[in-house]
Amino acid sequence: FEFTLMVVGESGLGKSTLINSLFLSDLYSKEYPGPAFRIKKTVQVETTKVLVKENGVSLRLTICDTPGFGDAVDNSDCWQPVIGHIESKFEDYLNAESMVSRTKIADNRVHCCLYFIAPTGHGLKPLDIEFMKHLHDKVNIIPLIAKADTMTPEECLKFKQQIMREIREHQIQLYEFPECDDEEENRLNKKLKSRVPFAVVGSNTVMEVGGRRVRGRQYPWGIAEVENIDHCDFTVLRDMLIRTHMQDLKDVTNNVHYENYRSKKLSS
Amino acid sequence: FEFTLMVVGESGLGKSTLINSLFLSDLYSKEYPGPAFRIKKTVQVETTKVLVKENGVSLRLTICDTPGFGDAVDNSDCWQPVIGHIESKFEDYLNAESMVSRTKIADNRVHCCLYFIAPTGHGLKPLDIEFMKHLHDKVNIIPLIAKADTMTPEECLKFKQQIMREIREHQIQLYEFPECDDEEENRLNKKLKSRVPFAVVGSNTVMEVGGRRVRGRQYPWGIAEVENIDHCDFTVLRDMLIRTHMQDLKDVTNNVHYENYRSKKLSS
Ligand SMILES: Nc1nc2c(ncn2[C@@H]2O[C@H](COP(=O)(O)OP(=O)(O)O)[C@@H](O)[C@H]2O)c(=O)[nH]1
Ligand SMILES: Nc1nc2c(ncn2[C@@H]2O[C@H](COP(=O)(O)OP(=O)(O)O)[C@@H](O)[C@H]2O)c(=O)[nH]1
Repeated sequence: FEFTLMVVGESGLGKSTLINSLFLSDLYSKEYPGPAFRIKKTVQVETTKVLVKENGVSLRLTICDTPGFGDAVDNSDCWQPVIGHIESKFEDYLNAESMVSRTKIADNRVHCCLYFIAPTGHGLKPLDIEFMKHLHDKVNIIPLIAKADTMTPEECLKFKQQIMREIREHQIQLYEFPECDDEEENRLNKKLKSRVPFAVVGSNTVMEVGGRRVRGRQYPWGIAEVENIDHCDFTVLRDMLIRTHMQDLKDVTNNVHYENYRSKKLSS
Repeated sequence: FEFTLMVVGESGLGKSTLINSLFLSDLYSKEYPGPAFRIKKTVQVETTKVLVKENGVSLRLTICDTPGFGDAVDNSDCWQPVIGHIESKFEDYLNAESMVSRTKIADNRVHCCLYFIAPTGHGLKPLDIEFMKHLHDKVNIIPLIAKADTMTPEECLKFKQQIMREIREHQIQLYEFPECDDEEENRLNKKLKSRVPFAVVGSNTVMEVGGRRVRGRQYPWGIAEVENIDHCDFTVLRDMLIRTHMQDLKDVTNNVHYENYRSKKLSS
């Protein structure tokens, strides 16, 4: 099973830690450090591959990150290289599709973009809005509230409401978790969808809490647990992204975003 | 006693909450909201006054904040309005000084600038460096690590070391807490100085912890206490800024920064 995931947000939002936590791998490590350590003069999309085993299933995961995004004094158009990357993958697929022999086309299109929002407590930043407005019709965007352990439950709820208000106001189209045939699953899905944008916490450290081994962040005042649903939405994101909605993310990429690109390309 | 304090940093770094916590006032409130709620097309320095009682002493405090600083997609030169404000106050003082009758000159010069650094965990942002390089020879800069409850003690220590390394590398001159005549005080001072940049947490909420009433942030995993020295450096900042070093901040402003401005102005 192949999947391409893009990770976008300014440095220091815990993106690398979250990716490592999601896939229980040290994809980001000393050998391949997080995007904050690979910033160049201009924003460049960089790719790395990792083989992940989830429930006995092998997942060939490609991670695209964007070192330098949002990190400069002047971030005008820093989303352009991201658009360029996504469209070049659509272009590759379009060319492969138009070959006479097209038995098994490699699908390197970006299936999902995790967009990290800084936990300011106020709302979206102008850059967040610009990015999502430019990319929502090209890739499945799943917005995340980074470093959610920065916020109390009350602050987090207010922040989520403010973000969703602004997203609607700017007519930004996020990836929509589809309806299910199963009524019980639908009911569960509704509860999960109501948590968007998911407030995530990641950690590379495992520690003992009450006899259990947990992934978490140890503060003098307590331990913020990554997989505790009362502490953050990590498990919700992980389950939806990896366990239940990975195929749908690929389908929507193919049937909506790619078709969009294809029709624009062929009609111009 | 009069004092002018400037507060600079991007929106959502807890600046308003910290100022309210430092002076136990709701200087920032519904009537006069924090800078994040007063952003205009361009960065403008805005001023508000509050009368504070500290240990029976009345303090006429002027707070300058900078709505919009660092918040746009393009933040080029967003420090210029700050330079403009500081120099206009030097200019006012210079003119007042050159009057024939100069019995009691109002001192509206900016005596201290608290610069808020986002707790990314990596290092300073280009904007932080630009700001401090442009302002360190015009005003006493005290850098703070904002929302320090975002970091574990280990992360905080590494972050402080990285920040100080970068500050030295860019030859940025911070406000230096002076030596004392008293040897015991000097020893204590050294311990406090070693905590720069101060990692602060602020809160408008008071709660009960073990029978005590404390100012803090209540998370599902515990309470981060503002005035607990094991949780953050808030008390260190408060004591140095308000209790011990306020006069020195005014002296250095007058003897160093203002003299600097004056000699440049009179020689050009
Ligand atoms: N408070 C908090 N800090 C985190 C979290 N995840 C990572 N960090 C810390 O934030 C810093 C930057 O993390 P990193 O994953 O390198 O961020 P990136 O630059 O976005 O890739 C490191 O010190 C991490 O330990 C989180 O969920 N909450
Ligand atoms: N984690 C954390 N959050 C804080 C802290 N101080 C304030 N906040 C929260 O951060 C958000 C923005 O705070 P505010 O003071 O308005 O920030 P400002 O825009 O810099 O003035 C609010 O939800 C605050 O409750 C702090 O020390 N730590």
